[in-house]
Amino acid sequence: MIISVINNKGGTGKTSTSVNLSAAFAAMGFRVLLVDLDAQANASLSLGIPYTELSPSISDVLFDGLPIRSVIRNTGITGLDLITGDLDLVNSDLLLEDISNREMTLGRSFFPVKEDYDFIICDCSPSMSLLSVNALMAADGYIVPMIPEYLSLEGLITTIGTIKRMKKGVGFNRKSIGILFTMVNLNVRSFRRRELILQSKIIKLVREHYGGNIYNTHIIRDVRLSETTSYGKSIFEFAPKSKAAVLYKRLAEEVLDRYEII
Amino acid sequence: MIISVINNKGGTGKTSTSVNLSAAFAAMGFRVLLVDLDAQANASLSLGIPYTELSPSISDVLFDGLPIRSVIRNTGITGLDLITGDLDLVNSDLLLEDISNREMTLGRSFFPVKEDYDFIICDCSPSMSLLSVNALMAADGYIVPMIPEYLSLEGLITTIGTIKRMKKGVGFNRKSIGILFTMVNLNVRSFRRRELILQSKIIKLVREHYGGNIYNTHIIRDVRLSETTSYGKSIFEFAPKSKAAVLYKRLAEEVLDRYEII
Ligand SMILES: Nc1ncnc2c1ncn2[C@@H]1O[C@H](COP(=O)(O)OP(=O)(O)OP(=O)(O)O)[C@@H](O)[C@H]1O
Ligand SMILES: Nc1ncnc2c1ncn2[C@@H]1O[C@H](COP(=O)(O)OP(=O)(O)OP(=O)(O)O)[C@@H](O)[C@H]1O
Ligand SMILES: [Mg+2]
Ligand SMILES: [Mg+2]
Repeated sequence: MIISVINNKGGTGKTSTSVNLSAAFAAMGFRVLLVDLDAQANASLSLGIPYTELSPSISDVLFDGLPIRSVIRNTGITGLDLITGDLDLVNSDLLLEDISNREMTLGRSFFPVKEDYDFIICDCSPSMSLLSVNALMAADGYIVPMIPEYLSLEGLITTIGTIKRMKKGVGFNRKSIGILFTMVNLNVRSFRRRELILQSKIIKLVREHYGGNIYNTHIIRDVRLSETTSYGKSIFEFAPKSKAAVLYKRLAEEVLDRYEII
Repeated sequence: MIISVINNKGGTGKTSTSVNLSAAFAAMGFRVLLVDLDAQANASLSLGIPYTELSPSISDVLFDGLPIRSVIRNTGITGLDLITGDLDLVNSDLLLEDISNREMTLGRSFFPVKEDYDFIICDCSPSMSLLSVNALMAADGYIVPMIPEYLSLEGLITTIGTIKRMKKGVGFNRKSIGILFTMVNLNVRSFRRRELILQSKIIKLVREHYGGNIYNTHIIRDVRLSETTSYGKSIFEFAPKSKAAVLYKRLAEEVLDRYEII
């Protein structure tokens, strides 16, 4: 299946989730392809690809018709392949515009390799650009990571609104959307009441409006998730015993459950 | 002068800085115009504009030639005017593409009102789109907010690289770029050593490479800066005695200093 990790709002943990969820699935024995759809190539950088080696990337497939197989790379992780992003994606609105059925360009590009993978996971950039719409249309499932804060909630509402609007009438299954709370503060003495109060308030609001679409697993704020990106490793390689690793594994199990995958 | 608050990376505190720095200048008696260049309209929402009242916005000026004066709004804050953003900005790459000298469209639109304001502050969206390039070209000064983390550092490097590349030879003054560390953890017992170590490591790296371009003021992580956005107020109205308010006022003074404004 194809899962897009998507939220218009910046810095809500999309890349961290794309990388670590992909690694969790790979560790369980699934075959995973991670596709970096961000011109900033954060997922690629987080997996240790040097800035100078981002080409060839998904841009070459989308804009120059390169066969998708030719841009798939191994990562150091067994079962996890990667297609990088690069700066050419910044022009995707213009370059995709004249293609007929342009919102389906990405989905079409996946056809030759769909059967080679159990999961294709797309890490989206923070905006509802034509490229993000392509990720939306290509996907069977959606993970929407959000920080329990007001502006992140606004991003959630517009993102989910767009998914529903673009996919309705195309056999859309409401269960396909899963909201993931990220950078959640643990209820420990070091966190002042104010943080916990705001967080609970936003989580409660989201539960009232999107009850059936929320993952029980909340990813805690843990500096290891930030550190790991500079080592080019997943959290499972960098800090396998950390709470963060346990939570991303638990999330992977919940995703399998949500999509009824045995 | 025109200042763009810019960073390709998502969620680094651009909007928080745009809003609160603008409010700080207004409180000092300057005339300020805040321009929301984000399709998500976060700055506008943070100042209490309802989602349904974002139009007319900067889109109407850029794409439909509406006179800029007709879209300027008062805010509740004396001395602070606002031009909202709205969802039409998502199409800016396509809509700006055919305009001659298209990177200068925003700058040109400011001409009729430049003399009415001491500061025009542009809140940019997280990507180096044609609209962000417009904000880059229009500006005399740049504030680049970044969280002291690896992916935020990557965003800083590419953002500053783009500013220098696009502006060189146009009488570019290297001092015009100011890096602002945001969401900095205070060295207090509640923060574990790991957070402080990573933070110091990144700050040290930035100092080595961008020594003359860093603001001494660091904006601390303070949940009040998140809370204030849901009340449609600046930090000065919401929590005037908070450390966060003191720091944004101090930043305003440093900005005046950097640009030698009396
Ligand atoms: N649970 C977490 N705890 C601590 N830091 C985290 C966590 N998740 C992500 N981070 C860090 O926070 C920053 C933002 O996260 P990330 O880059 O994954 O978000 P994003 O939504 O992909 O951002 P963008 O909108 O720019 O693509 C990164 O530096 C990342 O390493
Ligand atoms: N110093 C701070 N302490 C705590 N929370 C903060 C701070 N600065 C900003 N925030 C909150 O963190 C989130 C991200 O900040 P903000 O929206 O200002 O970043 P941004 O760079 O404008 O994001 P985007 O890339 O999506 O435009 C927001 O919910 C904001 O209210
Ligand atoms: Mg990302
Ligand atoms: Mg913003």
